[in-house]
Amino acid sequence: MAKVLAFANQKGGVAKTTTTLNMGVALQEMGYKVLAVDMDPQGNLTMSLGLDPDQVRPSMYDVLVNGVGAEQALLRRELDVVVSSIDLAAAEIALSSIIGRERVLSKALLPLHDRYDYMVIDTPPSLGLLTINALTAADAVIVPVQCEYLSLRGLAQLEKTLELVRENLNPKVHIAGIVPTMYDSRTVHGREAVEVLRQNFGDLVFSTPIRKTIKFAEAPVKGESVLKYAPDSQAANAYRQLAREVLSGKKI
Amino acid sequence: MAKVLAFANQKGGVAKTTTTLNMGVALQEMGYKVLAVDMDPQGNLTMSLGLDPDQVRPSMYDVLVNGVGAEQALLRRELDVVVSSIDLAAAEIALSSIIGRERVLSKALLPLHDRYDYMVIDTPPSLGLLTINALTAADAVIVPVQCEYLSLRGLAQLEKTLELVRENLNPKVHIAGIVPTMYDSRTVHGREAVEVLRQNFGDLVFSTPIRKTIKFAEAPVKGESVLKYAPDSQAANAYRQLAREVLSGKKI
Ligand SMILES: Nc1ncnc2c1ncn2[C@@H]1O[C@H](COP(=O)(O)OP(=O)(O)OP(=O)(O)O)[C@@H](O)[C@H]1O
Ligand SMILES: Nc1ncnc2c1ncn2[C@@H]1O[C@H](COP(=O)(O)OP(=O)(O)OP(=O)(O)O)[C@@H](O)[C@H]1O
Ligand SMILES: [Mg+2]
Ligand SMILES: [Mg+2]
Repeated sequence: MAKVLAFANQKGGVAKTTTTLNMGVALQEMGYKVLAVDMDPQGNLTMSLGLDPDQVRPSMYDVLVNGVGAEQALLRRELDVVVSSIDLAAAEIALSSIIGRERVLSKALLPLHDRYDYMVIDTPPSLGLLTINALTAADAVIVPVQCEYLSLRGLAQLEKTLELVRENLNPKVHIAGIVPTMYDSRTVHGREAVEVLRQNFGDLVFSTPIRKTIKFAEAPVKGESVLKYAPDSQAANAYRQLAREVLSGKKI
Repeated sequence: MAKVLAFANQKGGVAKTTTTLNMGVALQEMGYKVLAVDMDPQGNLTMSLGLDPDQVRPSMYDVLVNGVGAEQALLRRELDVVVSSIDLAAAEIALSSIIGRERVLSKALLPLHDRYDYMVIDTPPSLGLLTINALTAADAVIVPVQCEYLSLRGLAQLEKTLELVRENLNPKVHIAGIVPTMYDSRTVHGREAVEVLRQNFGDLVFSTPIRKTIKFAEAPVKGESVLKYAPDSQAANAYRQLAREVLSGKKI
C-alpha cells in the first residue's frame, strides 16, 4: 500500500501546490515511486507539470463522477499525475447527494496503490467535498502555512475539520506537520509569524522554513519543479531537507 | 442606491481581502459612505478590521440562512462591516436547495442601500454559491491578480462564470477592471506577468500595479487598513490612486 499524503490549508495562496509538487519530486529523487494527484479545479498542479488543464481528457472529474478509472486520467511527466481541469468544480454538486460521497477518491486510487510508494494530493483553498475526499484518502496531512498573520488564523478550523474526518471517515488521518512557507527572514513580521507557529504548534512545525524566492514563480512557467528548474538552489534543497525530515520523523 | 463592488478571483492569496479593505477605506477618505461585506468563511476581512470571527454574533451565516437582518450583523470599525465567521462555510450546503439561492445576499443588502454610497464585498477563493451571491449582488467586479504565472491562468474561468451570472441572474454585472497585485518590479517574472496581463486584457488592466511590500502583512495585525497603518506610504497611495482610477474610468 502506498502512503498517501494530502497537502491542505483552506487559506489561499500559501504554497499548497508548490509544496505538493516539490515534495513529490524530492521523494522521487530519493528513489521512491511517486504519484501526484490534482484535486483542485484550478488545475495548478497539472499546469505546474507543463500540462494544459483545458486540454486534458479524461480528468479527475471523470474519475470521480463518471466512474472512469484513475489510470485513464494519469499522465507521465516529471511526476506521474492524475490530472484535473475546471470541470472538477462541478464535482462537488454532482457528488453531494451520492452515498459514500467522501470516499470516492480513496476508492478510485485503490487500484494504483501497488505501483507507488507515495501519493501526494493537492487540494483547493476550501474545506469542501473535494478536500474532504483528499483527507479521507490520506494517511497524513501536511499543512503549508504562509509566514504572515492572515494565514496563521485558519489552522484551528482545519484541525476541527480533520477531527470530523477522523471520527466519521478515516481514523488514521493526522497532521504530519506544518511547513512554514514563503519565509522572508529579513522582515520582523516573517520571523514573528514563525515564532507564533512554533509557540502554538511546537514539534508539529517542521524545522525547515521554505524561504521566499522568485524561483518558485518561475519554475511553473517551464512546467518544472524547482528541483529540476534550479537543482542546486537553496529553494530546491529546502524541499529535499523537508522530504528527509518528513520521512525520518515517522510522522506519516 | 449604493454602487456594489465585488472583489473576486478563485485563485487563492492574490490580495482579494487586502484590495477590498484598502479600496473601501480609500473611497471613504474621499468622503463616500462605504459598507464592507465579508462573504468569506475565513473571515479575513472581519479580522483585518480588528474583529475576531469566532466571537462575532450574529454574522453573515445568520443573515443568509436564518433570515436575520444584515443590520444585526453590522459592526462599526474603520469601515462599517457585515461580519462573517467560519459558520458561513455551512451556508453553501444550507442554501443549495433553496429557491432563489443566488439572490439571498442582494436581498439582504437591499435595506442598507440608502445609507451608503458604496458597498465592497470580499469573496472566498472559489466560484461556489457564496461568490455567485456576491456577483449577483454586484454592479461591477474588480479582479485582483497576483503578478505570477499560476495566477494568470484562472481569469478565463472567472469570465465564463460571470457570463453565466449575467445571462441568468444579473444582467448589469461586468468586470470593472483587473488590479495587478504583489508586483515586484525588480524581478523579470513580475514585469513579464504584468505585460502578459496587458496584452490579454488591454484597458481592463488598471494602470496602477500594487507593489509588494511587507506593510500589507503588518497592517492586519493591528486591525488597520494600510491607509491608516502607514498613511503616507507608497502602499497607501497606490490604493488611493486605484480608487481615483476606478471612479474616473466610469467602469462601475
Ligand atoms: N517559497 C516561496 N517563495 C516565493 N513564492 C512562492 C513560494 N512558494 C510558492 N510561491 C508562489 O506563490 C504563489 C502561490 O503558491 P501556490 O499556488 O503553490 O499556493 P496554493 O496554496 O496552492 O494556492 P491556492 O490556494 O490558489 O491553491 C505561486 O505563484 C507560487 O509560485
Ligand atoms: N501588495 C502586497 N504586497 C505584499 N503582500 C501583500 C500584498 N497584498 C496582500 N498581501 C499579503 O498577501 C497575503 C494574501 O493576501 P490576501 O489574504 O488579501 O489574499 P486573498 O486573495 O484575499 O486570499 P484568499 O484567497 O485566502 O482569500 C496576506 O498575508 C496579505 O497581507
Ligand atoms: Mg494550489
Ligand atoms: Mg481573502
